[in-house]
Amino acid sequence: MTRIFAVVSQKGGVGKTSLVQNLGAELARAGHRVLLVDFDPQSNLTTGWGLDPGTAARTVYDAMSAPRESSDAILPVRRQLDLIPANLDLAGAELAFINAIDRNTRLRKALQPVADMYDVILVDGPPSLGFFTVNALAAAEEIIIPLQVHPYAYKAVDQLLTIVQQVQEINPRLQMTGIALTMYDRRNSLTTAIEDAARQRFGKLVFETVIPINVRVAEATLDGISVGEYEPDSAGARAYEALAKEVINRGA
Amino acid sequence: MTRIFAVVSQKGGVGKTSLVQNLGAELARAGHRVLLVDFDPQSNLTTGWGLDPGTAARTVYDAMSAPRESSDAILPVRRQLDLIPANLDLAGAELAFINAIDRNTRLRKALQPVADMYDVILVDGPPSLGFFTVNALAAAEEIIIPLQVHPYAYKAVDQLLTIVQQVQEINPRLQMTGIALTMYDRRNSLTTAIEDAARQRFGKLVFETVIPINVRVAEATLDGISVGEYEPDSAGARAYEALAKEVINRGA
Ligand SMILES: Nc1ncnc2c1ncn2[C@@H]1O[C@H](COP(=O)(O)OP(=O)(O)OP(=O)(O)O)[C@@H](O)[C@H]1O
Ligand SMILES: Nc1ncnc2c1ncn2[C@@H]1O[C@H](COP(=O)(O)OP(=O)(O)OP(=O)(O)O)[C@@H](O)[C@H]1O
Ligand SMILES: [Mg+2]
Ligand SMILES: [Mg+2]
Repeated sequence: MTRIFAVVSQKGGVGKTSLVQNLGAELARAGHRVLLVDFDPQSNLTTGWGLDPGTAARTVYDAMSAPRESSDAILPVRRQLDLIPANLDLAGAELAFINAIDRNTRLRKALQPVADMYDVILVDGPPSLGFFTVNALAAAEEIIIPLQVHPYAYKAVDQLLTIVQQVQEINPRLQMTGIALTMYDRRNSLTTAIEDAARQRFGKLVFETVIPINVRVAEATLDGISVGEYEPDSAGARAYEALAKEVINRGA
Repeated sequence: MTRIFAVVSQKGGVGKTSLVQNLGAELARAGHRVLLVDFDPQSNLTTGWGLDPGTAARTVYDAMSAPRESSDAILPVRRQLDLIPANLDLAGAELAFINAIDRNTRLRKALQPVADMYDVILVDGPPSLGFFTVNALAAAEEIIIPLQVHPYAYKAVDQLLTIVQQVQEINPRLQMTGIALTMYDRRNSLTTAIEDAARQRFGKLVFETVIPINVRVAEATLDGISVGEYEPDSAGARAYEALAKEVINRGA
């Protein structure tokens, strides 16, 4: 049974793309067949793998326009790790599908023909609550919310959970898998203040694994590789390896 | 002559809201009459001043709907520092004005009746390139782009400058004032790599002042105050004070 995750938060810069890239890489390394979907017009996930969004022959927008041929948009990036890229044209999708009855389930239709080829699919959402986030949630059955340990990101969670509830009306199987604390810095009191608030409010939903603030994560994107490839012993790489195990165990 | 700035970047989490709040606070402290405009449905700028977006009687959405009464949406937050708040309803503005001929200049019309009351107006944009960013650029005459010293944020600048050029067709007075390096960490090589690339490519457009990574900036938002109020001697507070001087000098 393929597990499809939406990685979402309307708060910008909380680590959505980094989580999709690095969790995806670790899951593939652990032997799972993984598909990543870049669902942000910024196409950071595509450039994070060293690809040029402008040269992608087919993208997630094409897959949404012609869902039955979505496999044409799949690019192999590593062993057992594929990507459906995005480019800036994706920004036009919201208006393009505005009158389509199935506007909110276009991505779901695009993933259906290819889902069986994978054990895990991770969708990287943009920093907004509209069309793209709704489509990502409608296509997924599980949700991971990266939570930067800062006040604005923490405040954003409630609003996001309201949208999740609304999407559950059209996608009843959709469930929260976990909240991942990111940019975690044990030395500062803000981190522990937000962590305490999150664990108190969301309990077991918050993953045990925290993603530390670690410049290697950002540096790796310059080379178009995952942090595990960039520096396997880094705090960032070890955290994503642990998160991969925790995510798999939560589904067992 | 009122200086109206759009503080924009489609990359999430680069420090747009923090810059508007803290630069605004420093400009007011230096004696300028300042208006801040929260133009992001997330309403982080509104909560950054300790206000509850849900209780705002009138918001920037009301001001866009009835531009002649925009002064009704103005809230005083500090001496010589006012705010036009936002709340989540703003997310509906894009569709609400979709067929309005003046959809791209609604914010400009809302600011016109009140501009003369201020020396500086700062508009905080959301992390996207669509309706809100276009409106912010159409309403402004100057642009500040916060540039987090990370690869994704650096890559976003070119795309943003393309949008700026397009908006200059409907707003010929619109000019770039500067690019502010944010989350700057002198100790790591990624910071200097991005700084070198930015100064080489954009030259004098990049402010001399850099905004260091400084947890006090994030902590201050918990208390609903500026970093200058939270800890005047912090690296963050001093940087915003210096940036305020540099912004004023650039307009002299
Ligand atoms: N654990 C980490 N430590 C240090 N830097 C990180 C970490 N995770 C991500 N980053 C960096 O922080 C920035 C924001 O992360 P990222 O782009 O993944 O967030 P996002 O939520 O996808 O942003 P957006 O809202 O723009 O899509 C990036 O430059 C990234 O390289
Ligand atoms: N110089 C800094 N040092 C440390 N933290 C900072 C700094 N500037 C901003 N922050 C924190 O980083 C996070 C991102 O900043 P901010 O919210 O201002 O960015 P933004 O570009 O407005 O984000 P969005 O794209 O979601 O609107 C916030 O939690 C903020 O408190
Ligand atoms: Mg992203
Ligand atoms: Mg903001």
